[in-house]
Amino acid sequence: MGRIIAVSNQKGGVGKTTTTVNLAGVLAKLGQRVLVVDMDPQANATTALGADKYGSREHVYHALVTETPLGALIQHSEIEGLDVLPSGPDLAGAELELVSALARETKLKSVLAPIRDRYDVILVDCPPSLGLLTLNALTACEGVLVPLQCEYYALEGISSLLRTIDLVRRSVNPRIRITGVLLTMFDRRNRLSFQVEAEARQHFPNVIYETTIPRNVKLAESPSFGKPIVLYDPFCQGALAYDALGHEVLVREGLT
Amino acid sequence: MGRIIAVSNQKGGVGKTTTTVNLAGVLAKLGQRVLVVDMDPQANATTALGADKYGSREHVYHALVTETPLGALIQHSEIEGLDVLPSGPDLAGAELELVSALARETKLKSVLAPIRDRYDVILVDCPPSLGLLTLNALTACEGVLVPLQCEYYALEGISSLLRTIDLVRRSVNPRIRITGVLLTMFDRRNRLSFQVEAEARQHFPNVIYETTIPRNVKLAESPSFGKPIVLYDPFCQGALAYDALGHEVLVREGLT
Ligand SMILES: Nc1ncnc2c1ncn2[C@@H]1O[C@H](COP(=O)(O)OP(=O)(O)OP(=O)(O)O)[C@@H](O)[C@H]1O
Ligand SMILES: Nc1ncnc2c1ncn2[C@@H]1O[C@H](COP(=O)(O)OP(=O)(O)OP(=O)(O)O)[C@@H](O)[C@H]1O
Ligand SMILES: [Mg+2]
Ligand SMILES: [Mg+2]
Repeated sequence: MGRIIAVSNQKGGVGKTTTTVNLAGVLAKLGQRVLVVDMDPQANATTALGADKYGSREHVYHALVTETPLGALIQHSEIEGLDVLPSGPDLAGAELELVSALARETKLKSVLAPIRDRYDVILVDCPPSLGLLTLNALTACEGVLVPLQCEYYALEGISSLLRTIDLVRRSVNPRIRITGVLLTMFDRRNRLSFQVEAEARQHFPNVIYETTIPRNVKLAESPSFGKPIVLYDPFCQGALAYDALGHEVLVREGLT
Repeated sequence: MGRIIAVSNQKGGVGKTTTTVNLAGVLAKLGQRVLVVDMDPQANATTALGADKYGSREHVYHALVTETPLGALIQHSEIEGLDVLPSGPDLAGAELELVSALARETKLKSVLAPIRDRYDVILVDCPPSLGLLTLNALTACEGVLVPLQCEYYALEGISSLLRTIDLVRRSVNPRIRITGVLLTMFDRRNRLSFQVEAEARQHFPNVIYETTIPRNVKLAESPSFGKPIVLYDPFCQGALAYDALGHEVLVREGLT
């Protein structure tokens, strides 16, 4: 049964998509069968994996709202063992369309159930909000990976995310837990990064990953080539950090 | 009548809040009477202006949903002539609560109508989504200022924002226009910034501001002191850039 991990933080631009795509690339290279589910209408993860978002193809919206079987929607990436359930612009409409649907929070969970056995890890990239699309990901998953940008606003937003996870645990998903908090865009030249790191390690003593992701321009360049960092520039600082994260996630999740 | 400008882009972390708060600081220093409306449940603009978001005080949610008069909600900032209508965590609930309300897109417009004469400029900081909170801001405003981060994903998201503005123009707000596109976090050391700039100037030949905001760590530090950059470090690169933007906005909007 594939482990489902939601990558979520309602603060914008903290590295959710960059983490989802590059962690997926590393895990696939380490032999795991990986599916990336893009639950963000911006479809950035879809682009970063070179999947087609503008074409006539259907995407995750059609699985959630019109119940198209996944087989017709899942695309292969350039990496052996890494597939993607792409997003598209229609997904923005799903937030409002699902509001009055029955069991609206559990749509993604039931959509993924029939294919979970085909993957070892399913990573769900969430939009920067705590609306129905993110609630669907939090209901379907076992764990939440929280990217935390090393900047001031990032710490402020954590308490509302933890409150939402708590609400989800008490209502629709009793087994949800935080798999880990990942410090992203860490800049050694800037004391703000060290301050945020110290405060975060105090707030989350046992859940912060040992691996920290440095600010590295190659990570910002690789999406324009539709390739995860492990293909675009496998020996840059960013790639080495995501490689270390991949090993840490495997151990923590007992996937080896 | 105060000019209402929404600062919006559904891509996360592109500098919406940083632009709202620092442009407001500059315009107030130049003698304009300014109100910042924080329509983001994260309440980052509220924090950056030193307003109280954790206390028992009511905030914009109470104006929108329980129709509390604004007089009781608006707080003064440390800068003479700059007020703030703060946000708070309850605002996240407003998205779902407003869904079935009558004239749900025009709530903010009617809330602001009675106080528009007291201000020259009203800046509305939007969350990273195109849901009901942003739609309220796009319905209430005359213009939209679009911060565009100089990174690859930023250009991708622009087309869905323009599509939404078009829909708003044809339905609830015929006078909406783009007041300007602002290039943010421009990093001279990184060729990606120059590529995004060239492409953006091609897409929006007449609407891009002359002023570009450089990446400058002081802009990321000032929110932790609850002060806009014009108070925290008025002569750093970031402050000089927002000062130039303030002058450009005054001229473009004919406010001088
Ligand atoms: N470690 C890093 N070093 C340099 N740039 C990075 C790093 N991580 C992410 N970026 C860049 O920062 C921007 C924000 O990252 P990303 O889009 O992954 O965040 P996000 O949380 O998914 O954003 P959103 O909230 O819009 O979904 C992107 O342009 C990305 O390329
Ligand atoms: N020019 C800049 N130089 C350096 N850091 C910046 C700059 N502009 C913004 N930042 C920092 O980048 C982060 C993102 O900026 P900000 O929060 O203003 O974006 P936003 O679009 O409002 O995000 P959200 O989508 O979450 O509302 C913040 O930590 C901010 O302090
Ligand atoms: Mg993303
Ligand atoms: Mg913001």
